[in-house]
Amino acid sequence: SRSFAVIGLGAFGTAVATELSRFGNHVIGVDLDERRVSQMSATLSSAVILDTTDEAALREADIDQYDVALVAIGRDIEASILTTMNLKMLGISTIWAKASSRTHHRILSKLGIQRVILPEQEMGRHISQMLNNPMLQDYVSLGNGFSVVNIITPDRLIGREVKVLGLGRNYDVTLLGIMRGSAFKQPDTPDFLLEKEDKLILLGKRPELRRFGDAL
Amino acid sequence: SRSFAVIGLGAFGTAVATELSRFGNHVIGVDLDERRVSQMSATLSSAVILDTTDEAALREADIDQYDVALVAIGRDIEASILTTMNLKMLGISTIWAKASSRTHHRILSKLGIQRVILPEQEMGRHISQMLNNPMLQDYVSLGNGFSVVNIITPDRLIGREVKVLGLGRNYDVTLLGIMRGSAFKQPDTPDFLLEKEDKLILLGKRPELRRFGDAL
Ligand SMILES: Nc1ncnc2c1ncn2[C@@H]1O[C@H](COP(=O)(O)OP(=O)(O)OP(=O)(O)O)[C@@H](O)[C@H]1O
Ligand SMILES: Nc1ncnc2c1ncn2[C@@H]1O[C@H](COP(=O)(O)OP(=O)(O)OP(=O)(O)O)[C@@H](O)[C@H]1O
Repeated sequence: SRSFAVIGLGAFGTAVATELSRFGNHVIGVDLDERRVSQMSATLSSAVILDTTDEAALREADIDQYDVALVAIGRDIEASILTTMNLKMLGISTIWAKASSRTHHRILSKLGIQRVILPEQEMGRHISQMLNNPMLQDYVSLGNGFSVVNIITPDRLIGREVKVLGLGRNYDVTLLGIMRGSAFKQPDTPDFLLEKEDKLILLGKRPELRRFGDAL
Repeated sequence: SRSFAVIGLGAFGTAVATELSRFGNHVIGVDLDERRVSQMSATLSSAVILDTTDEAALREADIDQYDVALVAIGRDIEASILTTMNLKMLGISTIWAKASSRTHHRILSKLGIQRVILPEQEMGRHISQMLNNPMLQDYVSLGNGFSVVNIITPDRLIGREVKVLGLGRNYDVTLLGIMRGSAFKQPDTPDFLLEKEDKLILLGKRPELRRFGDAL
């Protein structure tokens, strides 16, 4: 299993470090801010106060021993870039970094790291989908324009057969199954009727899913 | 279709407003900061400079006419809370608000709005899952402890039959199908063999998915 260094203990960095720790990983939290470091010292394997723009200080703290580093510095773009460059100099094999703007994203992407994340923008896109489609409980993009979506059965379709949805016929959308309570069901019997709170788990290309969702 | 007021044009608010606009919705962007408002004026239906802690100013700008309001003020917690209270006073039927901390979340939740979001924390949890499971391309929680995950086929299983995964037999995990390029396939023929870059779309409870992922 891999060890993780999370640099920058803002809301995002703290959430990642805490969750990774909860999965049983060895995690070190790093920040300039003494208060943030001490807040995390009980939760993580270790937590150190350190200016990560200082390569020597990073080496002295053995950060080069870690398998994976996440740079979660958003506001101070120069600190984010310098820190990322330092981690590359340390030879850390997997580096992910958060960007706070498109320009920040472009610079970090040119540093040849494994992943650049735009958390606010990605959540913003996600939330806009949920606001645009009130029946959409959740969704995940599979790449290639496909998504899996979780839509709650509209009231007017309760008690009806699955075929009234017109899937396959009117919409190039696949019903993967139905979540009913804690059971995942395949509506493969003719007497299967939709019930209140049934969640339709659908797969399709996004324009087709939108078309289906609008018709609901 | 519904009209949207996005208050607070930081990275998150801007992303939501931009995407909602792109879907063809009527969107007004609101911020104290003149520069941020002017940056969005071409993208949105309208953009106004306004201190949203001022209820009279909100009414004067006809914000009460909007169906949905999103409060995307993170740093100034008092402004976020006051703004949310004002929007309730205006009678807006759907209000979502971003919180920047657990305490902020608890206060907003007590105001009786439709949804409180913690974007950095939710992205942090998502990213921690991707870091913890390098083969995990993406996933979505369906509620009830179930998730749909997208896992890239490990190299050592290329050319093998789907049954070597041991799904149903060793793991209470369902294979919903396989994404191959831009096609979604069901491996229902005996000669179906896994190919490089095939994405396994799996459904199961999270501990079972983790167990399966660890074994991969
Ligand atoms: N040179 C540095 N060395 C170490 N830590 C730093 C350095 N510069 C900034 N930080 C830390 O990075 C953390 C996150 O920074 P920032 O305030 O940019 O967060 P953010 O990205 O806006 O926050 P969030 O994660 O809440 O979205 C802060 O706790 C800050 O102290
Ligand atoms: N009283 C107010 N009225 C209108 N806009 C406000 C008010 N107070 C703050 N804002 C605006 O809210 C916006 C977002 O604020 P903030 O800096 O808190 O962002 P954030 O939540 O940290 O950012 P991000 O969305 O990037 O995560 C800012 O553009 C700010 O001008």
